[in-house]
Amino acid sequence: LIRLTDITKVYQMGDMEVRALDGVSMEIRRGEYVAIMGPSGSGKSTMMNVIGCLDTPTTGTYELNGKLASAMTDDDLAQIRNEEIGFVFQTFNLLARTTSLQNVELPLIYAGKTPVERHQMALKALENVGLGTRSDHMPNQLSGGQRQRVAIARALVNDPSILLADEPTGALDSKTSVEIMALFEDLYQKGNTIILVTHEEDIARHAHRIVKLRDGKIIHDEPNTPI
Amino acid sequence: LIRLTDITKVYQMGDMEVRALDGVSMEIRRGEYVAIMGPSGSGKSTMMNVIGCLDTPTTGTYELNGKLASAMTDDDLAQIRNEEIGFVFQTFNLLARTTSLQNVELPLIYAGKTPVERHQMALKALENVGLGTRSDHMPNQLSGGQRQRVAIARALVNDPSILLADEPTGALDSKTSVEIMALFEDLYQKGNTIILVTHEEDIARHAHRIVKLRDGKIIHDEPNTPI
Ligand SMILES: Nc1ncnc2c1ncn2[C@@H]1O[C@H](COP(=O)(O)OP(=O)(O)OP(=O)(O)O)[C@@H](O)[C@H]1O
Ligand SMILES: Nc1ncnc2c1ncn2[C@@H]1O[C@H](COP(=O)(O)OP(=O)(O)OP(=O)(O)O)[C@@H](O)[C@H]1O
Ligand SMILES: [Mg+2]
Ligand SMILES: [Mg+2]
Repeated sequence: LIRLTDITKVYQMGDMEVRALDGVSMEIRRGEYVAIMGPSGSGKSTMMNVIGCLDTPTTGTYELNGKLASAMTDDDLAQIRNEEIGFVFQTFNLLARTTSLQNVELPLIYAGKTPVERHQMALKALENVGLGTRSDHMPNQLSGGQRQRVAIARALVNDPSILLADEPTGALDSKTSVEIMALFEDLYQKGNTIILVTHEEDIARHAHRIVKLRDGKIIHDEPNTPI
Repeated sequence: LIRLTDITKVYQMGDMEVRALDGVSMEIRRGEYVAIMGPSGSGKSTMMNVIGCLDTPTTGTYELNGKLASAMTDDDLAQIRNEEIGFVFQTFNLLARTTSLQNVELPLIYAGKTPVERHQMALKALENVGLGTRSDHMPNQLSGGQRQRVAIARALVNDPSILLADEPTGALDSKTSVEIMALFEDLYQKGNTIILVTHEEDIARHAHRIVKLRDGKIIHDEPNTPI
């Protein structure tokens, strides 16, 4: 499903070079549940952006569903992103002057759902994250953790076959986090693939495989018995 | 030092009313170390914004240093904010097209430091959070946790007498979090006041008093023996 081979991502800034990813190779098969951990700045978000076709590596190859990402057109990439991938961004990336409901409906517009279907599916997704009563509120009328939950609802609304979640519980208290992890578990049980970045041990423990990054390299990649 | 008496903060949105703070009374003396906890949406950031003079309550009184915040002019409030308070925002609030160093220097401009002093103090604050080599990089060239650390450096650069930190370790791995908590401990040991919002138990345990919010009310306010 996902195969990274010798991936590097290098930023050149003046006379300083930052190797965000410094030679990473990894395979993830369909239906796996992987947690990516590592210190701040170790390359987790960069790796998620490469996997989610939002960023291109400096060197190395990335194959998604057997096709080289580098050989795909922008249209191909956009189509895979819209049809297969649900992304929870570390910075949420909600549209500002747009209600929670409209933010969550966005992936459904690409999926060609009717307005009635979109409204029902988006409302259900918001109810699943405990925000059914806030559907017509804008992001700036919501708390930090509420905005994060809208971003999660948007990523899950279309039952993606690959969920990429970058620190999805960073702004949530433990009880709300448990509710979110239960939603991810439902998606996983349906045979979908979950790739989760987290710095919280007890969130990582839900995964069946733990990958640790340090300074842009994989220093650990082992199966995990989930809690 | 800080006295909240029957504080409410109510948002009226159409026919729906959200009581972000629903009658809160609390006193914090100089030199205390308080952790504020509670579920997502329970009113933690709203309380911090009232304490930090960034938001006015709907009803109730807020006294800071014996003066009614409601009776202060905008200039008085700005002066207290610049001279006494260091704020780590939940959303970091860094200036986008500005380097890390310039972001951290900002409070020192208000404090009337010379350019040479500002440069030295800001660089030292960045080194304290492990980002000395990234001083001329912009926020969009940094990872999520690196941006959070720039926001922490900016809040600490002028040794504030009151530190208001809203989820300061939300984007940080545990090792980096320990380093940040050590910086807060240094500030506390110098006799300053620390008020910290967190949803992480092991961060809250550094405080000497734990306050828990639920639905805009204080449901717990007890001393804590710090780790
Ligand atoms: N500008 C606003 N307009 C309307 N409602 C608001 C506004 N700001 C906050 N609220 C609401 O007030 C309540 C408290 O918000 P607050 O940001 O204080 O919560 P919080 O405890 O910090 O949550 P989190 O842990 O998710 O950051 C929430 O239900 C939120 O939606
Ligand atoms: N646009 C950019 N320009 C320059 N450097 C960048 C850029 N984006 C990321 N980096 C650098 O690449 C490294 C890896 O960044 P990345 O965002 O992947 O880290 P991370 O593991 O997600 O960190 P965090 O846990 O703090 O979110 C960091 O040192 C970061 O500063
Ligand atoms: Mg990141
Ligand atoms: Mg908050």
